[in-house]
Amino acid sequence: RARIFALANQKGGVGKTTTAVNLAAYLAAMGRRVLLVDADPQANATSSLGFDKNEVETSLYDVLVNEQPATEAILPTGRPEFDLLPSAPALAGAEVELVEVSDREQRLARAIAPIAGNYNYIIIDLPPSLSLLTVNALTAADGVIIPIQCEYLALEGLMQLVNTIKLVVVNLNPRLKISGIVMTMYDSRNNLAAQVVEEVKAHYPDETFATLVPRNVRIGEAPSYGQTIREYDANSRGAQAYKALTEEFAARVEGL
Amino acid sequence: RARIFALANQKGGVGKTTTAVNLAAYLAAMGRRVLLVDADPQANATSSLGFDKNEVETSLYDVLVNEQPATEAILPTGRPEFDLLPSAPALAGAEVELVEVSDREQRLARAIAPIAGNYNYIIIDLPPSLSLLTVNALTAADGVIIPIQCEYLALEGLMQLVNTIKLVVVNLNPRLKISGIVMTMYDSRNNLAAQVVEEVKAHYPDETFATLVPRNVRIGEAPSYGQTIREYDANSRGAQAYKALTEEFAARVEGL
Ligand SMILES: Nc1ncnc2c1ncn2[C@@H]1O[C@H](COP(=O)(O)OP(=O)(O)OP(=O)(O)O)[C@@H](O)[C@H]1O
Ligand SMILES: Nc1ncnc2c1ncn2[C@@H]1O[C@H](COP(=O)(O)OP(=O)(O)OP(=O)(O)O)[C@@H](O)[C@H]1O
Ligand SMILES: [Mg+2]
Ligand SMILES: [Mg+2]
Repeated sequence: RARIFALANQKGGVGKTTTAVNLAAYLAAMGRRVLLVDADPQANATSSLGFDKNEVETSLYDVLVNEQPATEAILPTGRPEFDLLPSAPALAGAEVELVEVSDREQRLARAIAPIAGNYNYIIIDLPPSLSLLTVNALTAADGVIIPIQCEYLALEGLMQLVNTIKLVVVNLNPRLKISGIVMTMYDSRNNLAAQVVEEVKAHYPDETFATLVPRNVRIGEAPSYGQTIREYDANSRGAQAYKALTEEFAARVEGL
Repeated sequence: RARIFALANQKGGVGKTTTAVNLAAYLAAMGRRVLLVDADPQANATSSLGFDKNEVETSLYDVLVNEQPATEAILPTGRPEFDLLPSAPALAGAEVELVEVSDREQRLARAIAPIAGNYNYIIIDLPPSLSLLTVNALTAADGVIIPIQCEYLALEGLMQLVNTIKLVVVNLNPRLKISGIVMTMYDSRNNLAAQVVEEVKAHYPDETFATLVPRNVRIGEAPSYGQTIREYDANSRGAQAYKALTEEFAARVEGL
């Protein structure tokens, strides 16, 4: 059965999509079977892998709202061991369309259950909000990976996110844990960045990954070619960091 | 009567809050009377000005959901000509609480109308989504200012945002215009950044401001001291850029 992880943080632009895509890519490169679920209406994970979100026929929207089986939406990415359940702009409507539905928080968990056996890892990318899509993912997941940008404003929202996770644990998913905190866009010339890292490590010493992901221009360039950082520039500092992060993550999860 | 502008972009981390706070600060420094409305449950604009979002007594939540008068929530910021209508974490619940309410899109416009006469400018910061809070601001506003990060993924969502603005114009607010597009976090060493700027200028030549806001560490540091960039480091490249941007914006709006 797959281990399911959600990338969550309501602060925008902290590296949720970048971490979801590249973690999934390196896990697949390590031979794990991986499904990336794009639960963000912006569909950035879908386009980062080279797909056109406006041409996607069956997306997570159909799976959640029309209860189509996940297998009908899942696409091979052309990369070994690596599939995608794509998003599309229609997903922005799911929130309102599911308001009246009694099992609205469990839709994703239900959709994933029949296919969980086909994968070792399911990675879920999320929008920058604590809305229904995020609660769906937290209800379906075993663990939450929290990317935090090494900036002051990114620190502000962490408490709110942790409180939301606690509510989900109590009301919807008792097995949910914080699987890891990833410090992203670390810039060693910026003395605030080091302070933010210290602050997060002080509060969450066990969760915070040792690997820091540096700010690296190549990471921002890769999605414009529809490539993962591993494909675009495997020797870049960004690629090396995501490779090390993935190894640290897999060791933690698989108890290696 | 105040001119009302909303900072909108559903892509996260593109500089909405940073632009809202610093544009408001420089407009006030130019002698304009300014109200900054924080319509983001993250309350980053509120904390960037030195307020503790968890200590705010009356926030935008009370104004929108409990229909308290805006005057009861508005706080002086201690800076001449510059007031704040603060946010608080409770605002995250406004979305769901207003679902059944018939005039839910007009709540902000109604709340602002009685106090618009006290200001020259009202600047509204928004969360990274196209949800009810954003639609409220677009319904109340004369214009939208769209910050765009000079990164590939930031370009992806522009069409969706423009389409949402068009829907608001047709259904809720015929006077709404795109008042300007601000290119933020421009890094001249990043060749993709220049391409993104060219692409945006090609599609929106009249809207795109000539002033580029560079990536500048001092901008990220200022909010951790509860200061605007003008207060924190007026001679920094970031401060100079926001000063120039504000002059360009005021000239455009006031027809100087
Ligand atoms: N380590 C890094 N170095 C440089 N650029 C990065 C890095 N990580 C992410 N980026 C870039 O920063 C921007 C924000 O990252 P990303 O889109 O992954 O964040 P997000 O949290 O998914 O955003 P959103 O909240 O909108 O979903 C993107 O343009 C991305 O390419
Ligand atoms: N020009 C700049 N140079 C350097 N850092 C910047 C710049 N503009 C913004 N930042 C920093 O980048 C981060 C994102 O900016 P900001 O929070 O203003 O974006 P936002 O669009 O309001 O995010 P959200 O989508 O979460 O509301 C913040 O930590 C901010 O301090
Ligand atoms: Mg994302
Ligand atoms: Mg913001």
